[in-house]
Amino acid sequence: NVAHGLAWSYYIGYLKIVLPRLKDSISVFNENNRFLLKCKKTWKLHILLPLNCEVYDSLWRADSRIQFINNLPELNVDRAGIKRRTYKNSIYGISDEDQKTHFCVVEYATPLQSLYAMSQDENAAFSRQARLEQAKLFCRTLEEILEKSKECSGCYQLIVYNDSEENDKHFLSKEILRHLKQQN
Amino acid sequence: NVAHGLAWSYYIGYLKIVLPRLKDSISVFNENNRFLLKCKKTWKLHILLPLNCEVYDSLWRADSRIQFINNLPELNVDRAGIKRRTYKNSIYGISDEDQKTHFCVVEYATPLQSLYAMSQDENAAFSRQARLEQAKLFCRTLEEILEKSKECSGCYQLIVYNDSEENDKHFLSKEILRHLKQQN
Ligand SMILES: Nc1nc(=O)c2ncn([C@@H]3O[C@@H]4COP(=O)(O)O[C@H]5[C@@H](O)[C@H](n6cnc7c(N)ncnc76)O[C@@H]5COP(=O)(O)O[C@@H]3[C@@H]4O)c2[nH]1
Repeated sequence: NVAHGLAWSYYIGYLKIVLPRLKDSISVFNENNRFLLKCKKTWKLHILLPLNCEVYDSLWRADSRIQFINNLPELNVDRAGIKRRTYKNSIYGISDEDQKTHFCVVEYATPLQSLYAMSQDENAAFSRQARLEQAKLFCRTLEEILEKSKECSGCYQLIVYNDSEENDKHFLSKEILRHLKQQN
Repeated sequence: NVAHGLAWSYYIGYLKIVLPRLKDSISVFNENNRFLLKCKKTWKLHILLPLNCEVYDSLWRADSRIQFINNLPELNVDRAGIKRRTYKNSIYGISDEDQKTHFCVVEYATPLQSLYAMSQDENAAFSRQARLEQAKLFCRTLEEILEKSKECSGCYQLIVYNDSEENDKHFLSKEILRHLKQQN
């Protein structure tokens, strides 16, 4: 089961490394940036999980109301022979209907991009049907893993959505803001 | 099949990005470092694939004859919402029995570290038996994917080995040097 392995790898090789240090990282950023991220309840990694696996490399291209602000201080770790492999997360400003900006740390779950690419490559033998099933399995498995993880408790917010039906070009910003409001 | 997805994700999310630029990267490094990597036939990414999934974060700890020299110029790419995500590879000096040093770009295949961690986590329900099968499947799948990849042709060398039986603490350096000699 492709998604099962991808969810575990995403947890073990990434979230388990970055999440425990995230709040400190945001705290340092805030001190140097006039306390941009005001509400501590939103000091989490907001992970975008589009079930259709359409992952944009730039969030602004997905929705023009999502603007890149800055990267958090980077984390450098020796890993599997790579000296000082770099991990970084990006802060975005998200505008609402009243043009007020809300700040948060947000990104797509990278493995969904792999699922998408697999369904495009003829050698992977992976249909669009299978891709949707695997995307759902990825989200479910990731949720279960994170719920059991003490190290990552309170450090993340999963944002699962299916925007294949959406004609609203500001669907994504509204979806993220909806989740941010729920945390306040 | 866990390994199938990890091999595809490793190719799509990493090798397809770094391998096509590797020779240029080594060329730039060489010009600034007195042409340390002399033999162009070894201008490849040497990927270590230990079937027992024992991946060290520092190669020197695996074998003291493997010394870190420097990192290649880094590659920064916007990916899945992360601005300027960093990719880097490390150059090592490997000493032979006559204490002569040979230079190359080498690292472990990180997904094997995920397989190892999965076999250690009780929630993953992944036995040591399954881990060995998946490690072999990972290597086979990766080999097949890379053989069909035009972009990556001539840019990599897979070094598959099983050193569970080895009592030679310089097994790894000898194994890498054996592969380097074959390319000359
Ligand atoms: N957003 C994000 N930022 C990161 O820095 C990062 N690093 C890993 N991941 C995701 O976590 C999971 C586990 O990573 P692992 O390192 O075991 O496998 C990685 C690793 O073997 C290799 N790879 C990717 N980036 C690098 C890198 N910079 N250096 C070495 N290897 C890398 O290719 C695999 C797939 O990478 P991604 O497809 O980007 O997604 C990974 C994966 O889903 C990241 N996700």
